[in-house]
Amino acid sequence: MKVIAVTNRKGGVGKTTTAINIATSMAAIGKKVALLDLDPQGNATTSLGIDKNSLKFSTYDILVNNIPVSESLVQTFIPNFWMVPAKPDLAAAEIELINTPEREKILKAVLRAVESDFDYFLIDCPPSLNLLTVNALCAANSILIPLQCEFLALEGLADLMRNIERVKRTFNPTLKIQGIVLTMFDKRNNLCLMIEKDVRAHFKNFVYQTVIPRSVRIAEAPSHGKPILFYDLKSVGAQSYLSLAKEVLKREGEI
Amino acid sequence: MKVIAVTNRKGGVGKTTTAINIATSMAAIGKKVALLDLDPQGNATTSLGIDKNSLKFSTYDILVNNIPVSESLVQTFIPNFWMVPAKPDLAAAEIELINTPEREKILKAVLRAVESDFDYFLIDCPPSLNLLTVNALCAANSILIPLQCEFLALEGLADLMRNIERVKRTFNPTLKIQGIVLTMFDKRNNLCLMIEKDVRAHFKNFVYQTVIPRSVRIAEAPSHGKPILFYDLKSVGAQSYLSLAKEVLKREGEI
Ligand SMILES: Nc1ncnc2c1ncn2[C@@H]1O[C@H](COP(=O)(O)OP(=O)(O)OP(=O)(O)O)[C@@H](O)[C@H]1O
Ligand SMILES: Nc1ncnc2c1ncn2[C@@H]1O[C@H](COP(=O)(O)OP(=O)(O)OP(=O)(O)O)[C@@H](O)[C@H]1O
Ligand SMILES: [Mg+2]
Ligand SMILES: [Mg+2]
Repeated sequence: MKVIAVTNRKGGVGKTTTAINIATSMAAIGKKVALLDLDPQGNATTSLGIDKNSLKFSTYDILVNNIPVSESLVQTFIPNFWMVPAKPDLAAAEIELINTPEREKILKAVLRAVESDFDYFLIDCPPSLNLLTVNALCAANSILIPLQCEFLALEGLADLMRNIERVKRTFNPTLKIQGIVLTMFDKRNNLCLMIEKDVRAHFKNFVYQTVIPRSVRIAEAPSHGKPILFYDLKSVGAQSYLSLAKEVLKREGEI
Repeated sequence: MKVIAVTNRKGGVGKTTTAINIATSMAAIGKKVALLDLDPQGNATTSLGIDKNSLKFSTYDILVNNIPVSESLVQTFIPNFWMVPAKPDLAAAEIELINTPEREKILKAVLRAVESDFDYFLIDCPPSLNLLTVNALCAANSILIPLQCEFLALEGLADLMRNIERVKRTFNPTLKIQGIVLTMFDKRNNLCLMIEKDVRAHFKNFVYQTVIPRSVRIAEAPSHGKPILFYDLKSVGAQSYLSLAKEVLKREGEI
């Protein structure tokens, strides 16, 4: 099983949208995929049409109450695609885990139990570098970074890379960058084009060729409880996520 | 002095942009204003052209090292407008304050010292409901909530309101909602119009009349280290923030 953390401390850059649509694309071509919602907001859970009030267990339970991952997994309406959903109680996990020994490695330890059940296990991270996110970075084999082509988002990238290096040195020496994906891209906007040039010059092959355009259809999909691939497969947004998933699988040596 | 926390757990909804531009507008009409950057990303600090490497003190120091606010304030290039800047070290404050007595009221206590120095003291919150944000909610007289007109942003609002009620009951009984401002608004987009209708129907007079349009000029301004009001005063973005600041002051009984 390969664990990929989708993360970026900057808010609203497309982490949840990217995690859901890459997972869906992988499931569509036959990979067995799980997605763990590590954000107390639970946007990934809602975007897949899962009712938070009907859940027996959620991410909080696997981190704090020792409930096995297998018991908290729910199947999405998409074949091959399972999910560990998040409820608002996850917000309390941070404070409750602070004094636990090896607090950074809790998620890594619990995911061992499902090591042979999935091909890919994605983690949708909250917009922070808190203990929850550090748990994701320790459990992950690689990191996928959605980046909005805006000045403030770019500023955070350098910070994020420094923090990733720190986690790599201290906790997870084999951690690698799977890639950086440019999201909400508007090719008519000079700022976007300028930032794309900067990022490709600086981060070279880390940056995927595929760019995700800004698209209203993508923003509409969550209100229907579906990933864009199911909401409007022919849309430019859906097609760009399919092409991104192929690039991710290529880097993993799968195709 | 009136303390206003600009907050919303959802990421990328325009918290920093709103905090900076309301503060700038208030300073422009002669109010003495301070803005505290409570986000380890330090986007408010960068957007005002402040060099993080040249700072003697920052938000971390007033929370963890008992440095007085007056010593960490720096003047921005805008008259009447001061700032407590943030550096990346602020990320460590959360874990270091967890075991402090009355950990939620640290910010409230330190701000007392400047009670008579400013008319308004704004706080730009990170995209989370962590201890830093709870400190802001305890120190604040009122809360200003930027809201993007997107489905996922709307979902978080109900959660946010529940958490505000909880802080109000437990720590800060006089806390009130100053208002909800719709940001990045695109009137050609049906989803936006639909959400606006929902929000106004549900939150009634809490929602400001002024709406902030999506505008490339607003997104460009931070890379020049200036608020939109100084970067392009005639732009629609700048004018809408001026009108929003007037609404805020009206609700405070100032005009
Ligand atoms: N390519 C796109 N085009 C248009 N809208 C998009 C696109 N990608 C995401 N969105 C919308 O932008 C908003 C932010 O995206 P999303 O929630 O995925 O970001 P995030 O990084 O997960 O946010 P957070 O930091 O709050 O977790 C959402 O309302 C989403 O529907
Ligand atoms: N009205 C607007 N039109 C276009 N772009 C905007 C607008 N307001 C903000 N932006 C841009 O959108 C991005 C998000 O805004 P901002 O950083 O202010 O949000 P935030 O809520 O503070 O984010 P975070 O959750 O990361 O703290 C920034 O790149 C900003 O420049
Ligand atoms: Mg998200
Ligand atoms: Mg911000």
